[in-house]
Amino acid sequence: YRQFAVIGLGRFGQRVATGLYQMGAEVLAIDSDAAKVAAIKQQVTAAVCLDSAREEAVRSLGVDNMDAVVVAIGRDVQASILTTALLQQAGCPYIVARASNELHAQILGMVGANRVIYPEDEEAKRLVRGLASPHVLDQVDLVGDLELAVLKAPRSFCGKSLVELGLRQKYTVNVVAIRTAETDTQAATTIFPDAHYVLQPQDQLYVVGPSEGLRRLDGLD
Amino acid sequence: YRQFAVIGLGRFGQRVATGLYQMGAEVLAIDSDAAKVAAIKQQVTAAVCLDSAREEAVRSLGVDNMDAVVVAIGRDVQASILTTALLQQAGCPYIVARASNELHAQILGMVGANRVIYPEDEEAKRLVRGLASPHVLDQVDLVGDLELAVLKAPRSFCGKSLVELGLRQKYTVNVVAIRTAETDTQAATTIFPDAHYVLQPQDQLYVVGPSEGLRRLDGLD
Ligand SMILES: Nc1ncnc2c1ncn2[C@@H]1O[C@H](COP(=O)(O)OP(=O)(O)OP(=O)(O)O)[C@@H](O)[C@H]1O
Ligand SMILES: Nc1ncnc2c1ncn2[C@@H]1O[C@H](COP(=O)(O)OP(=O)(O)OP(=O)(O)O)[C@@H](O)[C@H]1O
Repeated sequence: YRQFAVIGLGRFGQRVATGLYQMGAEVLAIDSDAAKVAAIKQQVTAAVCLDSAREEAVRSLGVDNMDAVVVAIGRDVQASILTTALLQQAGCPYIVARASNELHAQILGMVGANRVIYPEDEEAKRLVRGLASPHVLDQVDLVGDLELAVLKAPRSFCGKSLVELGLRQKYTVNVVAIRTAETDTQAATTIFPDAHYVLQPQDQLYVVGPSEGLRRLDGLD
Repeated sequence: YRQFAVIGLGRFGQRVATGLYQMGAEVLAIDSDAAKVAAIKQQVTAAVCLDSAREEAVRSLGVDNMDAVVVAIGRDVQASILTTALLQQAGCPYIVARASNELHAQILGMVGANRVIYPEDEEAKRLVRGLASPHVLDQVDLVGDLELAVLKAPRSFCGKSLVELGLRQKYTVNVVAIRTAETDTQAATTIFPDAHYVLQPQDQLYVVGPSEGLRRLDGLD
């Protein structure tokens, strides 16, 4: 059994608490607002009303026996930082903290957060990449300079095979999957293409590579 | 030149507006709070203070000439729904609207949103998948019913090559990149593995495939 606590039950915290519980974990949900605690009680293992920025409140939780604690307090930056620092002092093995801006994220890392999450920032980046270029349907950062992008097959690629296009050599990218379009006779399917696959006009390409190679691919028509 | 308007300059809206502008697009930023409009003026093409839930305000924007409008109003569900409906009536070609819960998302789809985004929900899901299963380090839903997951190599996989493991056939997943662990003599590196790569105990696998194949992979030890 994995045991978690989630502190701060706004939109983000609520979904994390109920999501973990539905995956079979034990979840203690915490908020200083009694109404939020009452609203979630049926959907988690237990729910408690307390102010997590007070030392004796955090000590009473026994966080050293948990797998991880998520600090989902957003707007109240001071409460989020104090809570994270107190959790570290109380011996919490793994702290995930939510940030509302760059500076907040840096401070959380300094006071003991093992992982910092920025929900608005991550999702804004994905939307911006998808809107700014007509070919990019989705895009996520992987690790280091690697990205995964989902692209509409550029018109100039259609009718050619992957080996003919030489994407690895020309753009240092790897086509890792292709989603074919739905037609009257066939449903959309996912394929892991081999070098001789010939691109069709409606194909969606799942491509992995360094940002610079993907940018050059974006620009094609 | 792509032209966008972003209505609602909270954490999410601000990042979308400035992000699009930095990608070279023309961006009109809008909020009913004059302080938010003043704060963003230098980072976008233009910024305007108005109440987007009023019909004559939306008509004055000329949204039919834009590529897309993003409605980033969060907590005020009524203003978000009214704004989306007014944009559709004014002939906006593409509307991206942000939802705060399930019901809100459904209504936005009914009144004209072409795409509905749920920043807190998407990021909460990613975090829950990463925390609930000890093998999954990260996990994102991609457009087109595929997922990207970052997994610790299951113990039973170590010492075997990718072709021996037959992941494509058995789980319909593709290992798109591997992050090797840092050792005393070598830094962590990211590689595009070929079929004969032999998995090491600390390897992190970046895997793409339909959800069902990934779930089965999660469960291995
Ligand atoms: N010291 C504290 N102790 C416990 N709970 C707290 C504390 N401070 C704030 N909270 C709770 O954290 C929750 C979320 O915080 P807040 O409203 O700051 O974030 P938010 O970014 O607006 O939330 P979201 O975007 O997830 O809806 C609120 O329910 C609030 O009551
Ligand atoms: N009718 C309206 N016209 C223009 N702007 C509006 C309107 N209603 C709300 N806004 C603005 O939308 C912005 C974001 O809205 P809100 O505070 O509801 O969302 P939020 O979910 O808390 O934001 P975030 O999580 O992105 O910080 C606010 O700056 C608010 O002033």
